[in-house]
Amino acid sequence: MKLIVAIVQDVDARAVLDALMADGYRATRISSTGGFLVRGNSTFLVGVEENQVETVAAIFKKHCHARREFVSPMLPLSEEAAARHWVQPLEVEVGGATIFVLNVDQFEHF
Amino acid sequence: MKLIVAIVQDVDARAVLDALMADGYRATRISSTGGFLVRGNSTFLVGVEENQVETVAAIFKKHCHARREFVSPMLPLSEEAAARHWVQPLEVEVGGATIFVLNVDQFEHF
Amino acid sequence: MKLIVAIVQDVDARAVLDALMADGYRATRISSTGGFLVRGNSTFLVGVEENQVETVAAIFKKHCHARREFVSPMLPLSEEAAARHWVQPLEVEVGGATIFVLNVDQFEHF
Ligand SMILES: Nc1ncnc2c1ncn2[C@@H]1O[C@@H]2COP(=O)(O)O[C@H]3[C@@H](O)[C@H](n4cnc5c(N)ncnc54)O[C@@H]3COP(=O)(O)O[C@H]2[C@H]1O
Ligand SMILES: Nc1ncnc2c1ncn2[C@@H]1O[C@@H]2COP(=O)(O)O[C@H]3[C@@H](O)[C@H](n4cnc5c(N)ncnc54)O[C@@H]3COP(=O)(O)O[C@H]2[C@H]1O
Ligand SMILES: Nc1ncnc2c1ncn2[C@@H]1O[C@@H]2COP(=O)(O)O[C@H]3[C@@H](O)[C@H](n4cnc5c(N)ncnc54)O[C@@H]3COP(=O)(O)O[C@H]2[C@H]1O
Repeated sequence: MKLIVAIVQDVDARAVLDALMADGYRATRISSTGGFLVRGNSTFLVGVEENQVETVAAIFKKHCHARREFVSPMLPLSEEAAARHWVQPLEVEVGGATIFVLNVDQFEHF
Repeated sequence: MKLIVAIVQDVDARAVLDALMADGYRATRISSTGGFLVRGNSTFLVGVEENQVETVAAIFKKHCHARREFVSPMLPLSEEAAARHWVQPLEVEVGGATIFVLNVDQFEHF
Repeated sequence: MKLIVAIVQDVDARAVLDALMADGYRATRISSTGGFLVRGNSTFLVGVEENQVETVAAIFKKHCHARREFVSPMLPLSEEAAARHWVQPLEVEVGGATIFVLNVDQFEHF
């Protein structure tokens, strides 16, 4: 058993969830916030058998898209960051999905 | 050290949390959403010593109950799922708790 | 690759996030609730290379502070806990950060 922790953009969350459900996978969605852009995103927990990891990763790859965003960072920037003159809108490439696959020592369902 | 990630129904969250606290365990609760039923549930993080995993799992088993629910799935279903004629209310067995036990490489508390 | 799961007090979340971002780390913030005090706190997911774990832990240590709180626990206490006469405000030491470092089997970003 592996636990996939996947962080995706909110706009892609619905499509990837539908695809996972339609293929019979189990998933849990958690509202989260990106550290840099301070915008809402979605963190999925998907517990799968080891031989399903690649298929599930491919579902994320298919339904989650990288986008280029122009943002003026919301951060009350630390001195060193402000010193980089972040007053100009910054172009940031936000990835489609960031995926961590963790090993599960023990799984129980009751 | 192990990190238990346990997903339970909201109606059982209070009881299981009280039981964990009364026995001196430490826990953190995260609001989450079930992928299939698109309903709120609770995800617990419980960091424990390895020899406490079974006791904590038993607390979840005691306080979290499986239920049969009649639902008309909320999903904007993908074509293949809609084709299964999901217009009729679907009877779904929702488990009491889904538990992943993860190994912790390093633990710090300050 | 390691996944750091760090639980901190809300009052420290902004400062630690700014410090992580300024140093180029990637992080995701999740709103959570402490099991004992039933108060909001923050759970961070920070995926880092193995040789960055100590530096990131040091950032949490620098920006997250333990505090002593007087609380009257909100819990609908279980009988045994109520029997301990928790009507008096309880002095509780709330740590600055609780950190779990998990091993990542596989990492993908697209
Ligand atoms: N300290 C920093 N300095 C300069 N640029 C930075 C930066 N942190 C992030 N970025 C850039 O901003 C994008 C959005 O990051 P955010 O933190 O809002 O949203 C992130 C975050 O919520 C999560 N994430 C990515 N890598 C992570 C990691 N290693 N650990 C935890 N969460 C991660 O996935 C979202 C998308 O990340 P992605 O890498 O595709 O895209 C990132 C990255 O291109
Ligand atoms: N491997 C896993 N990884 C991550 N999270 C997991 C998981 N297994 C279970 N969960 C979480 O636990 C909740 C209860 O799951 P359970 O399997 O008992 O009960 C499930 C199951 O009986 C059924 N179900 C879930 N996904 C399905 C699917 N793709 N196709 C058919 N039935 C599904 O609907 C019930 C409610 O599911 P829902 O998604 O709303 O809520 C799920 C989900 O949030
Ligand atoms: N092993 C673990 N697994 C998962 N999450 C963990 C954890 N250890 C700590 N946490 C999280 O970190 C917060 C601060 O914990 P700390 O141990 O510093 O400070 C704690 C501790 O001093 C005390 N405490 C917690 N649980 C207790 C219990 N069952 N009995 C007595 N005191 C407790 O109350 C303070 C606030 O606890 P609260 O639950 O509100 O909030 C906790 C909880 O959200």
